[in-house]
Amino acid sequence: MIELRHAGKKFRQGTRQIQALRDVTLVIKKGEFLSIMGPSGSGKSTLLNLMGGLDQPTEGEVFLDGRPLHGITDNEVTLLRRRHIGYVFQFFNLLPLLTAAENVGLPLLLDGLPFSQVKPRACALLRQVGLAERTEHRPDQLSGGEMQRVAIARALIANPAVLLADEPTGNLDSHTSEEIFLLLKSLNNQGQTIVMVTHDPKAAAYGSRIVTLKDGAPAQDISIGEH
Amino acid sequence: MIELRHAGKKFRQGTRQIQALRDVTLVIKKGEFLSIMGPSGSGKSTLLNLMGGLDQPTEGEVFLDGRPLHGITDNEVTLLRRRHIGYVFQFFNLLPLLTAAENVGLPLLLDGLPFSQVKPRACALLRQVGLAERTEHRPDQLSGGEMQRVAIARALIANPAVLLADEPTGNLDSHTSEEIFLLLKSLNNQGQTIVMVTHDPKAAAYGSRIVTLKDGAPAQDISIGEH
Ligand SMILES: Nc1ncnc2c1ncn2[C@@H]1O[C@H](COP(=O)(O)OP(=O)(O)OP(=O)(O)O)[C@@H](O)[C@H]1O
Ligand SMILES: Nc1ncnc2c1ncn2[C@@H]1O[C@H](COP(=O)(O)OP(=O)(O)OP(=O)(O)O)[C@@H](O)[C@H]1O
Ligand SMILES: [Mg+2]
Ligand SMILES: [Mg+2]
Repeated sequence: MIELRHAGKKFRQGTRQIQALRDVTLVIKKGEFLSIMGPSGSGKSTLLNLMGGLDQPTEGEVFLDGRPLHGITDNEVTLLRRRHIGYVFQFFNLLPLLTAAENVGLPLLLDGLPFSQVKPRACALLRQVGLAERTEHRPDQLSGGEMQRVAIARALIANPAVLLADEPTGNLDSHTSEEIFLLLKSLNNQGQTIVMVTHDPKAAAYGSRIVTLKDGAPAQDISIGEH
Repeated sequence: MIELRHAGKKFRQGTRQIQALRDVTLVIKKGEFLSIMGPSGSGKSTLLNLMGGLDQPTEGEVFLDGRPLHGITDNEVTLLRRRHIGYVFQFFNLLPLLTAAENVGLPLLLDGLPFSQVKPRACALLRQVGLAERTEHRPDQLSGGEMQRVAIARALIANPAVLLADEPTGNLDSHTSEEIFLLLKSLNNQGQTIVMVTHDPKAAAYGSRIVTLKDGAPAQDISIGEH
């Protein structure tokens, strides 16, 4: 489903080079629920961005369903991404002038569906993440954890083949987090492939596998029982 | 030090009213280390904003060192705030065109000190939060947890009487979080008053008292041993 071969990412900073990711070789099978953990700055968001085609590797290769994500045009990446990937950004990236329902519905609106057809599905997803009462709020009228849940609902609305989630519960209390993990677990049971970056060991326990990064490279790769 | 008397906050949303905070009466003594916990949307950020004069109550009163924060002009609030309060926002609010060191030094620069005098102190604080190697990076060249730590350092640079921190470790792994809590604990031991919103029970254990909000009102107020 997603494959990286000796993928790396260098950033230039002034006169220095920062090797954010180094030599990552990783295969994520269809239906897997992978958690990526590791210290702050260890390369987790960078890795997720490469998987989602949001950034290009500076070394090595990245494939989505056998098709290369590296070295293709922006337009090609955008099309692949919209059809296949739901992305929850570490800082949500909601559009400030749209309501929660409009933000959630955006991927389908961009695909040409009318809002009258999209809104019921957007509201159903918002209900699933506990925000039935907040559908008409704009981002500046929402709490941090409410914005985060809007972003999660938005990532799910187009039934993407892969869900990539960067710290989806960083702003949520343990009770609300648990509701989100149960939702993700049930989606995974129905076949949804999920890659989740998290700092929360309890979160990682919901998945089937944990990869831990250290200084830009995988240091540990553990499969969790019960298959 | 900080006192709220029957303080409340209503938001208008379309035709509805949202009572984000209701009837909060609370005293925070000098030198206290208070944690505020509660579910997503329970009013924690709203409460912290009232304490820091970033928002005005719609009912009741808020005092900082005996002086009212409610019902005074914006200029008066800004002056009080700059002299007395260090604020870590839930979403950092760093200036994108400034480096980490410049962002940290900003409160002192705004007070008229030259950067040549400010920079050594800013870099020392960045070292304390583990970012000695990131002083010249701009926010878009930093990871989520690195941006969060820059915001923490910025809140501390002017030696404020009160530190108000909204989820200061939401984007940090447990090891880095622990380093931040030990830093806050040692500042508190030296007399720093701290009010911290957190979802992390381990975090709350570093303080001397935990107030838990539920639907906009304090539901529990527990003092933790060892004084
Ligand atoms: N400008 C606004 N207009 C309408 N409702 C608002 C506004 N700002 C906040 N709210 C609502 O007030 C409630 C409290 O918000 P607040 O940001 O204080 O919650 P919180 O406890 O910090 O949540 P979180 O843990 O998710 O950050 C939320 O339900 C939110 O939807
Ligand atoms: N554009 C950039 N220029 C220079 N360095 C960068 C850039 N973007 C990221 N970095 C650096 O690359 C490293 C990895 O960043 P990344 O965002 O992947 O970390 P992370 O594991 O997601 O951290 P966190 O848990 O704090 O979110 C960080 O040390 C960061 O400073
Ligand atoms: Mg990150
Ligand atoms: Mg909040």
